[in-house]
Amino acid sequence: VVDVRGLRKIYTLGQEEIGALAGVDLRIDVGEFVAVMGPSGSGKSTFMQIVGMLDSPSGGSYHFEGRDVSRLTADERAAIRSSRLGFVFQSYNLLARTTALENVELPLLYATHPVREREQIARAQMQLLGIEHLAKHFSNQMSGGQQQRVAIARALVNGPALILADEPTGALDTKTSNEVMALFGELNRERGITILLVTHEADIAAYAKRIVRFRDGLIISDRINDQQ
Amino acid sequence: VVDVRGLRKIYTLGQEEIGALAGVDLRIDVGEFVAVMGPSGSGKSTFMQIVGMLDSPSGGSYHFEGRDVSRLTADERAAIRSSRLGFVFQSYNLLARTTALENVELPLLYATHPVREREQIARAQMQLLGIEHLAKHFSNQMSGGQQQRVAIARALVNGPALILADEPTGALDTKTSNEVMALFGELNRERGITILLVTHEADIAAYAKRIVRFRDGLIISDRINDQQ
Ligand SMILES: Nc1ncnc2c1ncn2[C@@H]1O[C@H](COP(=O)(O)OP(=O)(O)OP(=O)(O)O)[C@@H](O)[C@H]1O
Ligand SMILES: Nc1ncnc2c1ncn2[C@@H]1O[C@H](COP(=O)(O)OP(=O)(O)OP(=O)(O)O)[C@@H](O)[C@H]1O
Ligand SMILES: [Mg+2]
Ligand SMILES: [Mg+2]
Repeated sequence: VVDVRGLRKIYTLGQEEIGALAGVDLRIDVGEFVAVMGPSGSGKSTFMQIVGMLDSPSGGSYHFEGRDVSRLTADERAAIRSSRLGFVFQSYNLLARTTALENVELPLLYATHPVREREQIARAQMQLLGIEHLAKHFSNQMSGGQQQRVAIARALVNGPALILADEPTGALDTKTSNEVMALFGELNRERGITILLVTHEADIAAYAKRIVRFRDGLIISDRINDQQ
Repeated sequence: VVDVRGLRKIYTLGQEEIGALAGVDLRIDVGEFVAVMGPSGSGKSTFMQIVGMLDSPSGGSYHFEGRDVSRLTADERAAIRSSRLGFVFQSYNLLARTTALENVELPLLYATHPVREREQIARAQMQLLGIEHLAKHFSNQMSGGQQQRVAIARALVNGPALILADEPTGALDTKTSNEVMALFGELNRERGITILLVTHEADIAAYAKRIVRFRDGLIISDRINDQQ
């Protein structure tokens, strides 16, 4: 699904150059469940944004489902993002002044569902995450963990082939975190959905089958998770 | 320092009334280190915002350092917030298009420091949190955990009497989390600063001397932490 070679990302800040990724090699096959860990500032979110085609690398190559992403048009990348990928942002990125339900329905607008069906699909997804009662709340009328679950529901609602989740349980209590991870585990096991998930909590990473560790913009270890 | 009785908070949402706090009683004395835990949506942030005088309750009473907060003027509350309180928001609340250094310096603007001294104080605080090298980065040019540490530095820079930290380690890796908690522990032990800290991670709560648990807008347990 994902194959990156020598991936580099440099941010320029005035005179300074910040090397966020210094040459990352990683291959993820269909149906894998990979946890990404590493210190704050080590390049995890930068890596996720490039894999999610929300940003482009400064160097190296990235093939998604065998296609060289750098040769895709902006429209082709947008089409892949809306139909094949589900992205849970570290900062949730919900639309302000928009209800929870409208946020979850957003990815369905790209597909061809009638309005009633769209609302049903979105509500069913919210129910799986215990937030259906918040459907009419606006984003700023919910707690941190409730907003995070809206962001997760939005990422899952389209039945993506690849889920990219950046710290999806950061604001959730232990019980709710375990419910979300059980849902991810089920999507991976029963529907073969590929999952790439950033976390800094070891008990969340324990749900994954493989753990990749970043440090200073490089992958320093990549191991099968034998804790399962 | 903090004494609340029968504290209630109701949010009105169209026709609906959301009871976020249903009658909270809590007393915190000078020099205590209290962790607040509880499920997502149980009222923790709502409680912290009222204690931090960023919002007012719907019912009940709140005395800060012996003074009835409901009888204070808006100016008096703002003066207390800028000189006696340090608030770490769950969503960081950094000013956009403002550098990390300017964000940390913000509380110092209310006091009477010359410009050079202000920058020195802010940089020293950032150094304690391992983020001084990010001084000239804008808020949206940093990782999640780096933004969170800017929010922590901003809350501490004025030497507050009471620190209110809402999930201050949510985006930090284990090593960085422990460094932040060690800093809080030192401020509490050596300078007698009172700390009220929300977390959903048991190993973060373990640094506190007392653990208060919320559920559905009420405190359901309040115990000395004998794990220390
Ligand atoms: N502005 C608002 N308008 C309406 N309801 C709100 C508002 N802010 C919070 N709520 C509701 O009040 C309840 C308590 O929210 P609060 O943010 O205090 O929870 P929390 O314990 O901090 O949760 P989390 O651990 O997810 O951050 C939630 O059910 C939430 O939906
Ligand atoms: N837009 C940007 N401009 C400049 N530098 C940036 C930008 N975004 C990120 N950086 C820098 O790139 C490095 C990697 O950031 P990234 O967000 O990928 O880290 P991370 O591993 O996700 O960290 P965290 O665990 O704190 O979320 C950091 O040092 C950060 O300061
Ligand atoms: Mg990140
Ligand atoms: Mg909260």
